[in-house]
Amino acid sequence: AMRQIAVINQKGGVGKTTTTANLGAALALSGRRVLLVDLDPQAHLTLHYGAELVEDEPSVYDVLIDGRPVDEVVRPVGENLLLLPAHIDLAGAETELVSVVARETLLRRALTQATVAYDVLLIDCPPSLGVLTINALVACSEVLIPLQAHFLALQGLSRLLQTVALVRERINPRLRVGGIALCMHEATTKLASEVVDDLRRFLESARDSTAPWSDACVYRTCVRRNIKLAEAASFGQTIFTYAPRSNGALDYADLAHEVLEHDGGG
Amino acid sequence: AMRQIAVINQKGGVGKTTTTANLGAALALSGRRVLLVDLDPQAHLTLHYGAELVEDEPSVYDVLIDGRPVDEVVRPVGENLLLLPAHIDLAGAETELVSVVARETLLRRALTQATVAYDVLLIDCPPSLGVLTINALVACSEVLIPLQAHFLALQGLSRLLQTVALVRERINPRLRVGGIALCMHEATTKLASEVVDDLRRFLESARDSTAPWSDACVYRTCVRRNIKLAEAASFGQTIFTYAPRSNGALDYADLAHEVLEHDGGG
Ligand SMILES: Nc1ncnc2c1ncn2[C@@H]1O[C@H](COP(=O)(O)OP(=O)(O)OP(=O)(O)O)[C@@H](O)[C@H]1O
Ligand SMILES: Nc1ncnc2c1ncn2[C@@H]1O[C@H](COP(=O)(O)OP(=O)(O)OP(=O)(O)O)[C@@H](O)[C@H]1O
Ligand SMILES: [Mg+2]
Ligand SMILES: [Mg+2]
Repeated sequence: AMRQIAVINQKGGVGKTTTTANLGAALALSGRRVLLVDLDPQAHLTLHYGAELVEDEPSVYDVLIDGRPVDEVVRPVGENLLLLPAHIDLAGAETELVSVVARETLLRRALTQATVAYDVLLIDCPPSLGVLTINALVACSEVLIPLQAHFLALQGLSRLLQTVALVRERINPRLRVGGIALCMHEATTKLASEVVDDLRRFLESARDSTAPWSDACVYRTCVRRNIKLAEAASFGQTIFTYAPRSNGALDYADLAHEVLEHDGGG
Repeated sequence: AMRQIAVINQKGGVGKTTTTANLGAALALSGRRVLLVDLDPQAHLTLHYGAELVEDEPSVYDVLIDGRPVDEVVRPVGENLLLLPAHIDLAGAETELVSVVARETLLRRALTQATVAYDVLLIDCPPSLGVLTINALVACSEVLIPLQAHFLALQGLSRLLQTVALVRERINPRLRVGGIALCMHEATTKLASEVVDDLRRFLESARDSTAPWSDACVYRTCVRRNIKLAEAASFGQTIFTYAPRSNGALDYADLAHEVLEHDGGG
C-alpha cells in the first residue's frame, strides 16, 4: 500500500529535515520509489540534497499558489528518489493564502493530479502549525513525529496531537499518527530516559481510545546524536553517501525497516 | 545606556530560548534590571521559568491584540527579573494582524508606554521571520543571533541579515546586529571550526560597510553543549539555580560579561 507520511513537529531543530532526507534515502535504497516534498520556506531539505534553486526554477510555491503541475516541478535526486523542491518565496504563503477557498487542500489536490509514481511520500514541514503544515496533514494518511528527548521538545506534543485530531475530524478522516522517532538521542542522560518513559506511558494510555494516536508507537530505533549527520548535510549528501558505515547510516536504515513493518493503517 | 536586544534566528532549535532565559538570569545576577519578553507562541521562555499561564491570565497576546498595558501583564520571575509571558493563542497573531495598520510597531508602542524600569530588554522570538519577529526588530536597537555551528544553521543567516537591513531602512534606523553567539558548541568537530571561520571571515569583510552588521562580532564565549542546560528547563529553573558550577552556568556568565562590554551602539 502507498504510504503518505507528514514529518511534523512545531518545535524547532528536532531533526525533521535530517529524518526526511535520510529516511527517504534509506527507503529508496530498499527499493521503494520515494517522493520527497520540501514544505519549509527555509528549503533545508532541498539544500540537504544540494538542489538549491536558481531564480526562475519552479518550486512547491508555484504548485500551491499558481497551480503549476507537480509533474513539471519534481526533479530526480537519486535512484528511486524524487524531490519537489522549496524556495524562499514560500515564506509568504501563510499570508498569501489567508483568503483562498479550501487553502488547506491545495497540496492534496496537486498531488492527486500528479502522474509521478511513488510508493512512499515524505513531506518535510516547517517548525510551525500554520497553513503549510496543515496542507501536509491533509495530503497525508500518516504522521511521523521526530522528537528530541528534551523537556521543551516534549511540551508541544499535546498541541501537535490536538491539531492532528482537528484535521482528522474536519478534513482528512484517514489521518493517524504512525509513530514518534527519537532523534539526536543521548540515551545515557537521565533526561532522555525520563522523557521516553513519559512518552511510552502516554501512548499506552491512549491504546483503547479512538484518538488518531491510539495505535502509534515510539519507534524502537533511536537516531543517536552523531556529527556525521550534520556534516553530510553540509556536503549536500545523504548519510548513506557521506558516511555509509556511521551510526547515522545504521540508525536511519533501522528506522526505515521499522517504519515499513509498522504499516498500521494498512 | 539601556539595551534592547532581540534574540533571533529563524532556524529552529539553535538555542534562542535557552540563551534568553540564561543570559537574562546572568545579567540580573550582575545587578542589571532585566525585562524578558516571550514572543514565541510555544511559550517556551515562559515554561523555562515555570510560569505557565492558566486560562484567563493575560499575556503578550493581549498586549499586542487588545492594547492591554505591559505594566498589568509583566510578572516577577526572580530578583531583578521581570517576564512578559506568552500564551498559545499568540499563534493566531500572524493572520489576525494581517490588515492591522502599522502592525509591525505594536510591541514598540506598548513598551514605550510601559512604566516598568529596566536596564536590559531581551525578547525571545519564534523560529520564523514573520510579524512577531518583525515586532521585536522594530522594538529593539540590537540583535543577538544564537547559532549552532552546523551547515543548515548557517544557511539562513544571510536572509536573517537581509530582514534586519530592511527593518532598519524602513522602520527602525537605530537597529544593528550586536553579535552572534555560538550555542550547543562542539569545538572539537571539524564542521564547527569551518563554520566559525566562515562566520568570522564574513563579518570581517563587512567591517568598512554601512551594513547593520558592520560592527558585529562572533562572541568569544561559546556556549558548550551541556545536558544540564536542557535539564534546567525541565525543572523550570535557570542554569544558575539548577547547576551553578556547570559549564552552562560558566558560559552564560561569560557571555553576559561580553555582551555588557560590547555595547557597540552605545
Ligand atoms: N542525530 C543527529 N546527530 C547530530 N546532529 C543532528 C542529528 N540530527 C540532526 N542534526 C543536526 O541538528 C540540526 C537540527 O536538525 P534539523 O535541521 O534536521 O531539524 P529540524 O527539525 O528540521 O529543524 P527546523 O525546525 O529548523 O526545520 C541540524 O544542524 C542537523 O544537521
Ligand atoms: N548548550 C546546550 N547544550 C545542550 N542542550 C541545549 C543547549 N542549548 C539548548 N539546548 C537544548 O536544545 C534544545 C533547543 O534549544 P532551544 O529550545 O533553546 O532552541 P530555540 O532556538 O529556542 O528553539 P525554537 O526554534 O523551537 O524556538 C532544547 O531542548 C534545549 O534544552
Ligand atoms: Mg527542518
Ligand atoms: Mg525557542
